[in-house]
Amino acid sequence: LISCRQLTKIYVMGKTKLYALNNIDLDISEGEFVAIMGASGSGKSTLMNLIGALDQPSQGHVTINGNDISELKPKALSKLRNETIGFIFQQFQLLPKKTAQQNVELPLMYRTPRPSNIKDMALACLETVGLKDRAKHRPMELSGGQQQRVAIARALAGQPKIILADEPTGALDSKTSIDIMKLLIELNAQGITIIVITHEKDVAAYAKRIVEISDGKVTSDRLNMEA
Amino acid sequence: LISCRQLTKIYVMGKTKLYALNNIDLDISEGEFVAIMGASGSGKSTLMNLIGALDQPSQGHVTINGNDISELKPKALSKLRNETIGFIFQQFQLLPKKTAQQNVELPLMYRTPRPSNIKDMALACLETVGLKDRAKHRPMELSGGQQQRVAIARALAGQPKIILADEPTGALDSKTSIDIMKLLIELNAQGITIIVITHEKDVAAYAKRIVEISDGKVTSDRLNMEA
Ligand SMILES: Nc1ncnc2c1ncn2[C@@H]1O[C@H](COP(=O)(O)OP(=O)(O)OP(=O)(O)O)[C@@H](O)[C@H]1O
Ligand SMILES: Nc1ncnc2c1ncn2[C@@H]1O[C@H](COP(=O)(O)OP(=O)(O)OP(=O)(O)O)[C@@H](O)[C@H]1O
Ligand SMILES: [Mg+2]
Ligand SMILES: [Mg+2]
Repeated sequence: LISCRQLTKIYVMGKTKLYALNNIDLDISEGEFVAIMGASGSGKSTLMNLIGALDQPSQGHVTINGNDISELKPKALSKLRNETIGFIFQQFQLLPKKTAQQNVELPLMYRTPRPSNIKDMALACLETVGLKDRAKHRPMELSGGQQQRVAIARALAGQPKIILADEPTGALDSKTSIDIMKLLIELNAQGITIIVITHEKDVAAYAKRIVEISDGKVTSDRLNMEA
Repeated sequence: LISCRQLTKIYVMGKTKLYALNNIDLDISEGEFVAIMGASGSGKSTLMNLIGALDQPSQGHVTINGNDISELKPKALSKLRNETIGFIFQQFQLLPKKTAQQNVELPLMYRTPRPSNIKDMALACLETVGLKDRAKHRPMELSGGQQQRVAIARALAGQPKIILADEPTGALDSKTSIDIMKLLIELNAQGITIIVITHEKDVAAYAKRIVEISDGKVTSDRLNMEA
């Protein structure tokens, strides 16, 4: 489903070339549940942005569903993302002027054809993450963990085939974290491919496969024996 | 050093009155190391904003160093915060157009008299959190955990008497988290008062006292027996 070949991302700063990702080969099949772990700054979010076609490689290729993302036009790329992938960003990336409900509705507003029951779908997703009574709050009127849960609800609203989650429980207490991970397990059981970036072993424990990244390279890729 | 009495924070939304904090009594003495725990939305960040005089109570009082924050003029409040308190915000609150180094220098720029070696102080703090080679990066050019560490460095730069840390290791891998918690232990040993909001038991384990909050109320306040 997702294939990375010699994937490299270089940031040029003055005279320095910073290799955020350095020659990564990685294949993820449909229905997998993969955890990506690694130190701060090792390249995890960069990898996720490339896998999610939010960014283009400096070298190498990312293929999603047979499409090389560097060969798709912006419109096709946008459509691919909107219909196939649900993102949970490390810093949530909610629209500050919109309510929680409007933020969750957003990906559905761009669908063609537009679903007829967007409001209900959004409220159902907010209820799933325990925030139905916060639907009319704007991000500034929500706690950190509530904002994170709105970001999660937004990722689910479009019923994506692939969920890319960057630290989805980073701001959540243990009980709420467990609820969210169980939700991801349930979605994976329905055939949705899940890729979670996490620092926490407790969170990685829910995945079926664990990939470790260090300084932009894959250093370990194994099945989760404790799953 | 810090005293909360009948501390209440109410948000009015249309016809609803939301009690983010509901009649909190809490005393923290100089030199303490307190962890504040509780579910997402329970009121922890709200409590920290009030303790740090970033916000005013709806009812009740916050006293810092003998000063009731509701009786100080904005200028005096600003000076109190700048000279006494170091903040690490849950969402970092870095200035996007400034470099990491400039962000760390910021609290020092407001000191009167202004220190003569601000650049060196900032670079030293960045080195302490392992980011000396990222000094010229702007927040957008940093990973989530690197941004968090810049926020930590900024809190330390002014050599505050009180550190208020809202999830200071939320975005950090375990090794880096341990480094940061050991740094806080060290600062506490030098007499600095530390208040950490955290969801993680591993992080709370470093504190000498653990206060639990639920629905805006203190539900438990005990010494950490495992410290
Ligand atoms: N400006 C606001 N207007 C309305 N409600 C608010 C506002 N700010 C916060 N709240 C509400 O107050 C409650 C407490 O928020 P707070 O940010 O203190 O929670 P928290 O304990 O820090 O949570 P988390 O662990 O998720 O960060 C939440 O239920 C939130 O929805
Ligand atoms: N726009 C940019 N310009 C320059 N360097 C960048 C840029 N974006 C990221 N980097 C660098 O690339 C490296 C990888 O960043 P990335 O965000 O992928 O790390 P990460 O593994 O997600 O870290 P964390 O766990 O802290 O979130 C970091 O060292 C960062 O400083
Ligand atoms: Mg990251
Ligand atoms: Mg909070």
